[in-house]
Amino acid sequence: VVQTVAIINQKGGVGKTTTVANLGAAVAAGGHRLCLIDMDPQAHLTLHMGLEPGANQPGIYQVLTGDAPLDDAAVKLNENLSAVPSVIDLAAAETELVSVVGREQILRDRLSDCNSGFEYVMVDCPPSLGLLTLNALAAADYVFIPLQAHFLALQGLGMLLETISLVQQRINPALKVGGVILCMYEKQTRLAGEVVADLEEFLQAARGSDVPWADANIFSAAIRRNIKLAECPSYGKTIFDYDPYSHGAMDYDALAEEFLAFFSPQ
Amino acid sequence: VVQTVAIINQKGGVGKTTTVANLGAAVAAGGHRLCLIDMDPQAHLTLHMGLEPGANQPGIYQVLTGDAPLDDAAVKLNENLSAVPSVIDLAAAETELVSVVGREQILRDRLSDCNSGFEYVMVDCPPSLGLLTLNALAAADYVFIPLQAHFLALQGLGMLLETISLVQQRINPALKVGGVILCMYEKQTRLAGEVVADLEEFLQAARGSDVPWADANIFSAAIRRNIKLAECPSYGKTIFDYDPYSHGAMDYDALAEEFLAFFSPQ
Ligand SMILES: Nc1ncnc2c1ncn2[C@@H]1O[C@H](COP(=O)(O)OP(=O)(O)OP(=O)(O)O)[C@@H](O)[C@H]1O
Ligand SMILES: Nc1ncnc2c1ncn2[C@@H]1O[C@H](COP(=O)(O)OP(=O)(O)OP(=O)(O)O)[C@@H](O)[C@H]1O
Ligand SMILES: [Mg+2]
Ligand SMILES: [Mg+2]
Repeated sequence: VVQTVAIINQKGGVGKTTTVANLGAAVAAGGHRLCLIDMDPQAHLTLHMGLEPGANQPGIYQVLTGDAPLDDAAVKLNENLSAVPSVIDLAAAETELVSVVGREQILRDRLSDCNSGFEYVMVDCPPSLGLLTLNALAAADYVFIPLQAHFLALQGLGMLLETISLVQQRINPALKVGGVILCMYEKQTRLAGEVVADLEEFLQAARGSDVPWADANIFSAAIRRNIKLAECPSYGKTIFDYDPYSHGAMDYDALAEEFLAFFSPQ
Repeated sequence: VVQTVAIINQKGGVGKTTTVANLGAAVAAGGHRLCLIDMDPQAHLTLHMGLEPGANQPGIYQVLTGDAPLDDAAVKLNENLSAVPSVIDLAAAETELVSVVGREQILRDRLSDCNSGFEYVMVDCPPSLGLLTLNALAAADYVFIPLQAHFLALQGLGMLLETISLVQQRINPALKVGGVILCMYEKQTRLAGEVVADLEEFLQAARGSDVPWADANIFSAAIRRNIKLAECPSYGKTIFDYDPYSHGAMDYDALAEEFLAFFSPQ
């Protein structure tokens, strides 16, 4: 059974793309077949994985418009890891698909036609709650929320959870929030401590209720701020190919262990 | 004559809101009447200035739909500074306004009706190149581009400049790029040096051409990474009210001087 995970936060620059690239690579290195999907017109995940947006091959845009099956769009990166690239035209998809019946469920339908035998699918999303992100929410089993422990990033969480709740009620009843991933974490700052305390209190208060985040936790593996994580995309590499002994590699390795434990509870 | 400045970068989390809040406050403190406009449905500028999104008063959404004039929506924050708040409903504006004739020029029309005698108008934008950002581009005399000196942030610049060029050709012939503002600047990193060198080379190569960024420079006042800038929005304060002796306050003061020199060349 494929587990589809969407990495979403409409707040910009919180570490979504960096998490899909590196968490994805770490999970694949652990022997699990995994497909990354770039649903962002900025095509940053595509660049991060060393692919060229719009190069001679179908991408997620062609998959959404029905011009290519997902299996043809997935590019094999290594033994266990594949990626479906994005392209700038994807920005047009938001407007083009607006009047399609069931427009939020196009990605879900394409994924159900996929025969490549992936164990996990991980979707990177743009910084908005528009149609592309809604497609990821409709297709996902779980949402993981990367969060920078800053005030402004925390403010947007309410809006995101409201949208998740609506999608769960109307389109995807199985949708749950898997957890929150702390990114660019600066443990020594007072602000990070305050934001994390606020967030823990909020999640505790939801325990036992029927909201999609009732069982959600903050993953204990936080991703520390580490310049190597900002350097590696310029070489089209993940942190493991660029600097496997950096804090960034250690943190994403630890997160991958927690991710796998989350999906295969003893 | 009012100078309208749009602060734009579709890459998320690069310091747009932080720049509008603090640069705006510093320019107003210099004795210039200024109005900030929050065009982002996240309403982060509204929160940063200590206002409540959606509180009992018209905001930018009502201005765009024609239900309130801009003068009624502007909230006076101090002697020289006012702000037009945003509200979550603004996200709906993107879809609601799609079929309005001249949909990109609504903000420009509202600004031309404004009688409050502002010297500068500064617009904060969401991390996208959708209709809300296009409205800011159509209304602006100059675009200032906040940029984090990271690889992924630099990648998006081409797309942004292409959009600016299209708006200049079709909707707003006077539109120019005023300059690039380095945010969260970590001077000691090799990555920052590489990105800045790349960017300078790119801007130099455009000199003398007819593109909107032919005269654009990187402002010499860079905004260093400084946790106080991430703390002050949680108190609804600018950096000057929160910690006037911090690096953040010094850097935005220096940027304000450069901003004012840009608009009043000797
Ligand atoms: N832990 C980290 N330490 C240092 N830099 C990081 C870290 N994680 C990400 N970055 C850098 O910070 C910037 C923002 O990260 P990223 O682009 O992954 O965020 P995003 O949420 O995908 O942004 P967007 O909203 O634009 O899609 C990038 O330049 C990235 O290289
Ligand atoms: N110079 C700085 N040093 C440290 N933190 C900063 C600095 N500038 C901004 N920040 C923090 O970094 C985060 C991103 O900044 P900000 O929200 O202003 O970016 P933005 O481009 O407006 O994001 P969005 O794309 O979501 O609108 C915020 O939490 C902010 O408080
Ligand atoms: Mg991204
Ligand atoms: Mg912002």
